[in-house]
Amino acid sequence: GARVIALMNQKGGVGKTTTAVNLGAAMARLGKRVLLIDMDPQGHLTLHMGLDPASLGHSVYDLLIDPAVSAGDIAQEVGERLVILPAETNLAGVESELAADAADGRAQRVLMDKCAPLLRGKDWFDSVLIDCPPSLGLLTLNALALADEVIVPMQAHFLALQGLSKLLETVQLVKQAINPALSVAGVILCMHEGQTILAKEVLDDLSAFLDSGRGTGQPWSDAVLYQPAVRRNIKLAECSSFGKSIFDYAPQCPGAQDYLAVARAVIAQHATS
Amino acid sequence: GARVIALMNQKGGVGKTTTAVNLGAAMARLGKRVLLIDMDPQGHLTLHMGLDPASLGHSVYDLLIDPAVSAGDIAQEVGERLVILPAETNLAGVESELAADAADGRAQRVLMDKCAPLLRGKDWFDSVLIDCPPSLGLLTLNALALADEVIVPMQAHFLALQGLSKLLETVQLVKQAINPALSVAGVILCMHEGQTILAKEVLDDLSAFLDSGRGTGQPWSDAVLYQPAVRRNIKLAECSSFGKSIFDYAPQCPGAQDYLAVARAVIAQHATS
Ligand SMILES: Nc1ncnc2c1ncn2[C@@H]1O[C@H](COP(=O)(O)OP(=O)(O)OP(=O)(O)O)[C@@H](O)[C@H]1O
Ligand SMILES: Nc1ncnc2c1ncn2[C@@H]1O[C@H](COP(=O)(O)OP(=O)(O)OP(=O)(O)O)[C@@H](O)[C@H]1O
Ligand SMILES: [Mg+2]
Ligand SMILES: [Mg+2]
Repeated sequence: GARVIALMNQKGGVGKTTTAVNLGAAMARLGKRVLLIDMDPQGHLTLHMGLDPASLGHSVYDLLIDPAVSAGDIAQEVGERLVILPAETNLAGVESELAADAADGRAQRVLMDKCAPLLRGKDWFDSVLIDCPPSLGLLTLNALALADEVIVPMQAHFLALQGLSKLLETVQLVKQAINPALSVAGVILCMHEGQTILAKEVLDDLSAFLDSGRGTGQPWSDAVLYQPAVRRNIKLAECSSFGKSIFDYAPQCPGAQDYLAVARAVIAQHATS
Repeated sequence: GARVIALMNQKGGVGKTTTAVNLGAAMARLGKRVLLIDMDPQGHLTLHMGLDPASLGHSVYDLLIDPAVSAGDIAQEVGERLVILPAETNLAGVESELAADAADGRAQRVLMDKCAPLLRGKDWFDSVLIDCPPSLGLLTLNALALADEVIVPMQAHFLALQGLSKLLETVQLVKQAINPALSVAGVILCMHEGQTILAKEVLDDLSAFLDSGRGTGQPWSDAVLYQPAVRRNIKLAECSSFGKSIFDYAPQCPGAQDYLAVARAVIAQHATS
């Protein structure tokens, strides 16, 4: 079946959406059939893939709230081997509308249940990438319930490093309560400025932390630091305004090279596990 | 009374916390008595001011949940003319714990009610800056209920511009339902890379949008684009790891100059309104 990956980090602006778009597009270029799921009420993944969140008809909100709406109803093709379940800003309402079902764990499983017909026993997709909002609320928990793995997009800054332990605590809780298969596959460094002292220091801290977890049996004990880091490159910020991935906008730029190399590393890791 | 400003933007990583710390510290250097309020469960404002969120005893969570805890109980001095109401990660629990009271508007007013003894009829503070999380949920709504004005930290990127209409819609709703005094004072450009085409294009869009609102009587019709923009400067990212403002870390760097100039502009705007 498909490999389901949640791109999560409660720290804002670290490259979650940019990674969903460009890692997804790179994997599609490398022959994988990719499903993207936008679980962020900002709808930035949807926007970045060239769709208009305001004119979708049905979207992930309907999938989660309306039993009659299936994943197939809202799926849209946005490129060769690239399909999306798009989001609108109304998705923000899900947190309160499902809150009543949160106590017994039903609210956290809605995405998992609704995506089963698209994924379980089917051979339509090789990889699923879920873009999460900058929080650890119900939308992110739904993504973790469905996911096999977590990849953490991260900026090598002090504040971004601080949230890692809370993030991993949340993964551990979901693994124990809802999804025993869940593990942390690795960290992708985004907007990387490798020449700065700050980046070197944060990188040292991060590597030491990941190494200390080896062999401890925790959900992140096999997590890797994907190589290469994705360098800061203004074309990665520009391509979102054209509704295109970096490969359709500037396929030769450093940003495209970096995401293609990271995609190869993510695919290779799976092949050997 | 004190001028209460909410620093809000649901887009993640645009400079909300960095602005709360350094605009606050600059205003204090210019003689203002400043209260900082951390309404983000990440606790980054608290961390950036050198406190350890894990060892606070009482924090904003207790202020919002426990009727016996007052704002004075949790206030801590973090510099000359600089006091903070600090946050811990448990603040994330407030969204669900107060959800039952959200329908009748009581859940949105808790911060306002609890801060009244510190602000109303007292002359302890000249300015209050509230750091908001990257969402439009209950914590941000509480900040808007207490605030007189909103300042929007923003990066001149496409995705960051997209959320502005939803942000302003939320301000309008709070103004109509809870806080008639609320208005948008302006936008501070953060991490600015003025030489890029993307920044110039976004800036043009933003200026045209603000100009089109002049004289329309909407909450943002008097909003300004504060000058200067705060330039991208790695020292602004470094100082957070030392628990210091830019003025205590690198007072001569461009980041310090920019935030001092922005603080003068924010203070001058108030003097003439
Ligand atoms: N490698 C890069 N180089 C330059 N700009 C980048 C890079 N990666 C992302 N960006 C830009 O930085 C900003 C933040 O990235 P993005 O929106 O993907 O982060 P996010 O984690 O999804 O944010 P949020 O928490 O709001 O969902 C965006 O404007 C994006 O275009
Ligand atoms: N002018 C600047 N130059 C360089 N780095 C900056 C600048 N302003 C902020 N940063 C860094 O960029 C990152 C994002 O800034 P910050 O955390 O203040 O944004 P935020 O809007 O508060 O994020 P969140 O949405 O997660 O609360 C931080 O690592 C910060 O240190
Ligand atoms: Mg995003
Ligand atoms: Mg912040």
